Amino acid sequence: MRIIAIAMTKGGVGKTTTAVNLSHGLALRGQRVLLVDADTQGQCAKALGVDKDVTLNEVLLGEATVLEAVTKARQNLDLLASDHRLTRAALAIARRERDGHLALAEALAPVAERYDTVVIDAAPGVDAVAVNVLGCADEVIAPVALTPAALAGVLDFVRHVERVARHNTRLDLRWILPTFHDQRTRTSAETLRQLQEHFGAKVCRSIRVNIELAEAFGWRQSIFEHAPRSRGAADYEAFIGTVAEADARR
Amino acid sequence: MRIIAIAMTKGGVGKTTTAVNLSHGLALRGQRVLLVDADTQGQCAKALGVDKDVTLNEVLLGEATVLEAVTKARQNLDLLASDHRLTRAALAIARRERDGHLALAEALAPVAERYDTVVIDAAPGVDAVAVNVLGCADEVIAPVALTPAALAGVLDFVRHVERVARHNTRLDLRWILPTFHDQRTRTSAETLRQLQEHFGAKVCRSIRVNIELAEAFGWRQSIFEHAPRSRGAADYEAFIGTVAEADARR
Ligand SMILES: Nc1ncnc2c1ncn2[C@@H]1O[C@H](COP(=O)(O)OP(=O)(O)OP(=O)(O)O)[C@@H](O)[C@H]1O
Ligand SMILES: Nc1ncnc2c1ncn2[C@@H]1O[C@H](COP(=O)(O)OP(=O)(O)OP(=O)(O)O)[C@@H](O)[C@H]1O
Ligand SMILES: [Mg+2]
Ligand SMILES: [Mg+2]
Repeated sequence: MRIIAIAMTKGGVGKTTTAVNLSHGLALRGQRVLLVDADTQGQCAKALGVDKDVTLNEVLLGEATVLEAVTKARQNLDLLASDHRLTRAALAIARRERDGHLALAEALAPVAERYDTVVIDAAPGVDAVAVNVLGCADEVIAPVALTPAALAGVLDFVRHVERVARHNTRLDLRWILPTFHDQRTRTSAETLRQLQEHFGAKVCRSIRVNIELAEAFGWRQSIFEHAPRSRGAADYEAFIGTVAEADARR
Repeated sequence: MRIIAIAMTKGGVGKTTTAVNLSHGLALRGQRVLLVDADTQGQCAKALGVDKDVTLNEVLLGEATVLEAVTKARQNLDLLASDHRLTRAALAIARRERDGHLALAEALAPVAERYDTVVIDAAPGVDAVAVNVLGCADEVIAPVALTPAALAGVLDFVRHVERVARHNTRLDLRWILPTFHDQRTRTSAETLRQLQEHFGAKVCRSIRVNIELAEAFGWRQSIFEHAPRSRGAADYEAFIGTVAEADARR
């Protein structure tokens, strides 16, 4: 079971959009996928039009198992949802004296044979749940919106990943995914250039601005359902190819 | 001293852009303004090109006073900066048994005569610092990006504000500020219509998409310095007029 965290401290950079479309894309290719929503905003369930009463909060508090909490979202795609209750688990973990950072890893262990890939949609910022997310992941995909403000936070995020990597030695910041590439402005191209200068081959081909990616959420669909011939679908399809191929080579 | 929180759980909706430009705009009008960065990302200092070693973290931990932590950012504008250290204060407050939510209010009390307006740039999400921010504010300005995903989180945020309002009885969700209004798509217009249906007169005139707002950050300037004749400057100027006028009528 390969665990991929979609994470970045900056808000609104396409973490959820990437997590939802990556998960569904891999499921469409035949992988058995679990999408874990690790954000109090509970956007994954809304993005896929799914309802679930038992959430990650109950799992992290030990009140439910992952199997009791997951729900089928699509063919080959299960969802472990969250909602505002997740702040309770965050508080409980923060108040633990030690090993709070292992809660998610321990919760996922029993389903290692059930899924090929776990994709975790992280919340913006850094808190006890965020540390848990990085603490159980094999790889991180870091979406970076192509703006100066988003770029400004990337090195802090890299240091945050390195700190967690000291006790999760498998953790690898594998891909930088440039998002919101606006071909009408020089700002996107200039920010992309700086990312490539710093991260080289880790930088994927960017996801272009495409209103259909935003609209898909309103229809409770992935981009592959809402607009399969859109730029957004083409860009995420290419990205999924990169991710799936890397998996095959491991 | 009027305390305004720029807050919204959703990430990347223009909280920092609004906080920085509102602060500088009020300062340009002659108000004595304190901008408080309450986000571990520390974006306010970067947005204004200011450096400061003593941060909100030290103030909330009781290791420094607000006066020791503030630094002059512009004429009439002081900044109380943050950086990644803020997670320590968040953890300390979360671990307190009670009254942790009053830390910021108590810290700001001594400077009540020094500033006309305090603008607080909140982090995305909900944590102990976020509760402190709402716990000391008189009013909230809630930026809402005009996309389905951003709209989806607004009612949860309203409930979060109502919860804090039970112990901070001055707290008022005063303005909904629609942001990223893209006039080329129907999505913006449709989302705006839904906001107006729900929040009526609280909904301000929207801030349009304008790349100069994103670029200003890269130049470490407010929009009034970077591009005073841009749409971004015009839209924020109109917004500041609304906010300042409301202040005059109190
Ligand atoms: N390439 C794109 N083009 C246009 N809109 C996009 C694109 N990618 C994402 N969006 C939209 O931009 C908004 C922010 O994206 P998203 O919610 O995925 O970011 P996030 O990093 O998960 O945010 P948060 O920090 O709040 O969790 C959403 O409305 C989303 O639908
Ligand atoms: N109207 C606009 N047009 C174009 N770009 C904008 C606009 N408003 C803000 N931006 C840019 O969009 C990005 C997100 O805005 P900003 O950082 O202010 O949001 P935020 O809510 O503070 O994010 P976070 O949740 O990470 O704190 C930034 O790069 C900013 O410069
Ligand atoms: Mg998200
Ligand atoms: Mg911000």
